[in-house]
Amino acid sequence: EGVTIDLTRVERLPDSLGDVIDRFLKKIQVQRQDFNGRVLTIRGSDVAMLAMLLDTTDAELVAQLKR
Amino acid sequence: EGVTIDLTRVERLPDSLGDVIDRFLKKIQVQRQDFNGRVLTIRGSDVAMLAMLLDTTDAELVAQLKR
Ligand SMILES: Nc1nc2c(ncn2[C@@H]2O[C@@H]3COP(=O)(O)O[C@H]4[C@@H](O)[C@H](n5cnc6c(=O)[nH]c(N)nc65)O[C@@H]4COP(=O)(O)O[C@H]3[C@H]2O)c(=O)[nH]1
Ligand SMILES: Nc1nc2c(ncn2[C@@H]2O[C@@H]3COP(=O)(O)O[C@H]4[C@@H](O)[C@H](n5cnc6c(=O)[nH]c(N)nc65)O[C@@H]4COP(=O)(O)O[C@H]3[C@H]2O)c(=O)[nH]1
Ligand SMILES: Nc1nc2c(ncn2[C@@H]2O[C@@H]3COP(=O)(O)O[C@H]4[C@@H](O)[C@H](n5cnc6c(=O)[nH]c(N)nc65)O[C@@H]4COP(=O)(O)O[C@H]3[C@H]2O)c(=O)[nH]1
Ligand SMILES: Nc1nc2c(ncn2[C@@H]2O[C@@H]3COP(=O)(O)O[C@H]4[C@@H](O)[C@H](n5cnc6c(=O)[nH]c(N)nc65)O[C@@H]4COP(=O)(O)O[C@H]3[C@H]2O)c(=O)[nH]1
Repeated sequence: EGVTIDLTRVERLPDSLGDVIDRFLKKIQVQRQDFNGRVLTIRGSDVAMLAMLLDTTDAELVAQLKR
Repeated sequence: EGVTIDLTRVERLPDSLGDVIDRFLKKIQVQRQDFNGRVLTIRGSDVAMLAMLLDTTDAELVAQLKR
């Protein structure tokens, strides 16, 4: 199940966390050429991947980022 | 590598072929709630799946459907 991320919430995260997420999202934005800048909906498999990179749970990550 | 399908070309295919493709695309349209009705871009993995269902090649299928 994908999640719709509020990109302004990502900007307000502490640097170490925000940087990893930012790089991950930018890669997707570039592949899509999607620069709306307010929201980005990513795949359920991406949420799992990101949670693993950040050593957290899917649920915790979604709570911090979703619109 | 995904393909952008021209939905009007799908309508003009012979029934046996068009029906299989139509059902496949409708399933994706419903999951997305994307009813723009003119184009639908699907995943590279979907093209491979559809070609297998129709016993044709990726290249042949893309040639028949892309915008
Ligand atoms: N640019 C962008 N906007 C986002 C994103 N996530 C959510 N939105 C916004 O929230 C609505 C729902 O997006 P969705 O779940 O991706 O659901 C979308 C999506 O599945 C599909 N869709 C719309 N436009 C495109 C497109 O250009 N390409 C593709 N592949 N799908 C699209 O149709 C559904 C409805 O679209 P809308 O009525 O436009 O309404 C969209 C859009 O206004 C995102 O990652 N990027
Ligand atoms: N522009 C763009 N956006 C992407 C892409 N991949 C994922 N998304 C965004 O991330 C959401 C969740 O994707 P999902 O977990 O794979 O969950 C997806 C997936 O399971 C299925 N689905 C939608 N479109 C396709 C498709 O073209 N092919 C396949 N095989 N499944 C699809 O429906 C679910 C909901 O789809 P959406 O409402 O569209 O919601 C999608 C869409 O907003 C992509 O390559 N490009
Ligand atoms: N998840 C999600 N992603 C979104 C949404 N709106 C835009 N995007 C992403 O942003 C790219 C540019 O969208 P666009 O300027 O509306 O311009 C789009 C749109 O006008 C049209 N288009 C192509 N395929 C589709 C499709 O499957 N559905 C829809 N509704 N439009 C499509 O062609 C252009 C290029 O489409 P793409 O290659 O798909 O590339 C899209 C897609 O990756 C959204 O609501 N949800
Ligand atoms: N992990 C991940 N990768 C992403 C995401 N968004 C884009 N990509 C990668 O970037 C390629 C191009 O994305 P696109 O321009 O949106 O072009 C996409 C988009 O227009 C459409 N599409 C695929 N899946 C979905 C989906 O779940 N929802 C919507 N709305 N469109 C989708 O099919 C086109 C081709 O898809 P692919 O062959 O898979 O090729 C995708 C995929 O490899 C994402 O959220 N997560």
